[in-house]
Amino acid sequence: MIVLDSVNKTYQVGGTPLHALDNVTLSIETGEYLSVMGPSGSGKSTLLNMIGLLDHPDSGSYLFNGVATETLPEQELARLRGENIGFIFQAFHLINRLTAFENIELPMVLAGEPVKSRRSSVRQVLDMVGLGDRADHKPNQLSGGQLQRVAIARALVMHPKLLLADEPTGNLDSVSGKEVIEVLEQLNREGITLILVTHDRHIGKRANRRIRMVDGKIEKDERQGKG
Amino acid sequence: MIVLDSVNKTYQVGGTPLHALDNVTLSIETGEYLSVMGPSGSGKSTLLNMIGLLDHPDSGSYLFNGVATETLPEQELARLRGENIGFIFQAFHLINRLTAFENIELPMVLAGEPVKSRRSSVRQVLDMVGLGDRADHKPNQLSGGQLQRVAIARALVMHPKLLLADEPTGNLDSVSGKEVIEVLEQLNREGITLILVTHDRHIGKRANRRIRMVDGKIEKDERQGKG
Ligand SMILES: Nc1ncnc2c1ncn2[C@@H]1O[C@H](COP(=O)(O)OP(=O)(O)OP(=O)(O)O)[C@@H](O)[C@H]1O
Ligand SMILES: Nc1ncnc2c1ncn2[C@@H]1O[C@H](COP(=O)(O)OP(=O)(O)OP(=O)(O)O)[C@@H](O)[C@H]1O
Ligand SMILES: [Mg+2]
Ligand SMILES: [Mg+2]
Repeated sequence: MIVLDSVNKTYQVGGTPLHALDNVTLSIETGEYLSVMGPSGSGKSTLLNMIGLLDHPDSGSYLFNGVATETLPEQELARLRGENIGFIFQAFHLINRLTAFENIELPMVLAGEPVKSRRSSVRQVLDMVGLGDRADHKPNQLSGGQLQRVAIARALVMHPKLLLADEPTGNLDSVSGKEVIEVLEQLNREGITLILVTHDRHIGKRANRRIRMVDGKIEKDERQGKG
Repeated sequence: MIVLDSVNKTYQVGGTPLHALDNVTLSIETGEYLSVMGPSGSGKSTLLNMIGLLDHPDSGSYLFNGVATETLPEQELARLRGENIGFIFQAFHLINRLTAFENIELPMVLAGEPVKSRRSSVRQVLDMVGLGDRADHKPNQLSGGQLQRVAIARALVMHPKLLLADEPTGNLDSVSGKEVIEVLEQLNREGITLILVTHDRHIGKRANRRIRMVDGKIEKDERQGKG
């Protein structure tokens, strides 16, 4: 599903070049469950944005479902994203003038889904993340962990084939965090490819395959038997 | 230092009233080290904002260093905050057009500190949080955990007497997170009153006194011996 080959992403701030991604080569099969861990600033979010077609390499290639993505126009990337990818952002990126319900509904509105099916899908994911009684709250009327759960629900509402989760439990107590991970793992068992960036080692080690990043490089890539 | 008596904070969203703080009574001595834990949405940030003079009770009283705060004008609250309180926000609240250096420097600029002492204080806290080589980056050029560390540095730069930390390690790997907690605990040993909201039980249990909130109430308030 995902084939990154010698991907580089370099920033210039002042004098020295900063290698946010340094020669990253990585293949991920459909249906895999992968965790990505590593120190703050090691390139995890940059990697996820690249995989999620929100950013493009400076060099190297990225094949998504066999399609070479580096040369695609933005319109085509947007279509691929909309049809395939759900993204839980580390900073949530919610819309402040919309309620929780409307934020979650937004991808379906943009995809032209009819009102009735939108309503039932949004209700369903709101319940999955325990926010049924917060549907009408706007972001400034929600706690940090509730905002995180709205971001999670929004990523799930269109049943994406690829789910990218950037630290989805950082603002959640251990009970809510566990519930969220169980929801994501259930979706993975149903066939969704799941890539989870986390700082929580208890969560990271639940994945079948674990990647460790340091200074923009993939330092470790281990699989473990299921069970 | 802090005396909350029967403090209530109630929101109305649509029909039903929401008791974000429900009859909270709490006394905190100067120099204490307290953790506040509890489920997402239980009122921890609301409590911290109240203590930090960023919000006021709907009923009940709050004495800060013996001063009745409910009737103070905003100008006076701002002065008390500026002179006494450092706040690490759950959502960071950094200024996007300023660099990390300038964000951290801001409280000192507002307090009229001369340039030379500002520069050395900012350099010092940047090193304490491991961001010496990111000083000139703006928020959109920083990772999630780097943003969190800028927010931490900004709260420390004026050596406040009271430090309020709302989930200061949620975006940090366990190594960076531990370093941050050790910095905060060192400041507490030097006399700073430290109130730490956290979802991480390993961190929460390091405090001498542990508060648990549920549904806007203080459900538990335990002290343990030192050592
Ligand atoms: N302006 C508001 N209007 C309505 N409800 C609000 C408002 N602000 C907060 N709330 C509600 O008050 C409750 C307490 O919020 P608070 O931010 O204190 O929770 P918290 O314990 O910090 O949660 P978390 O661990 O998720 O950060 C939440 O259930 C939230 O939905
Ligand atoms: N636009 C940019 N310009 C310059 N440097 C950047 C930019 N965006 C990111 N960086 C740098 O690239 C590095 C990788 O950032 P990234 O956000 O991928 O880290 P991360 O592993 O997700 O960290 P965290 O665990 O703190 O979220 C960081 O050191 C950051 O300072
Ligand atoms: Mg990140
Ligand atoms: Mg909070």
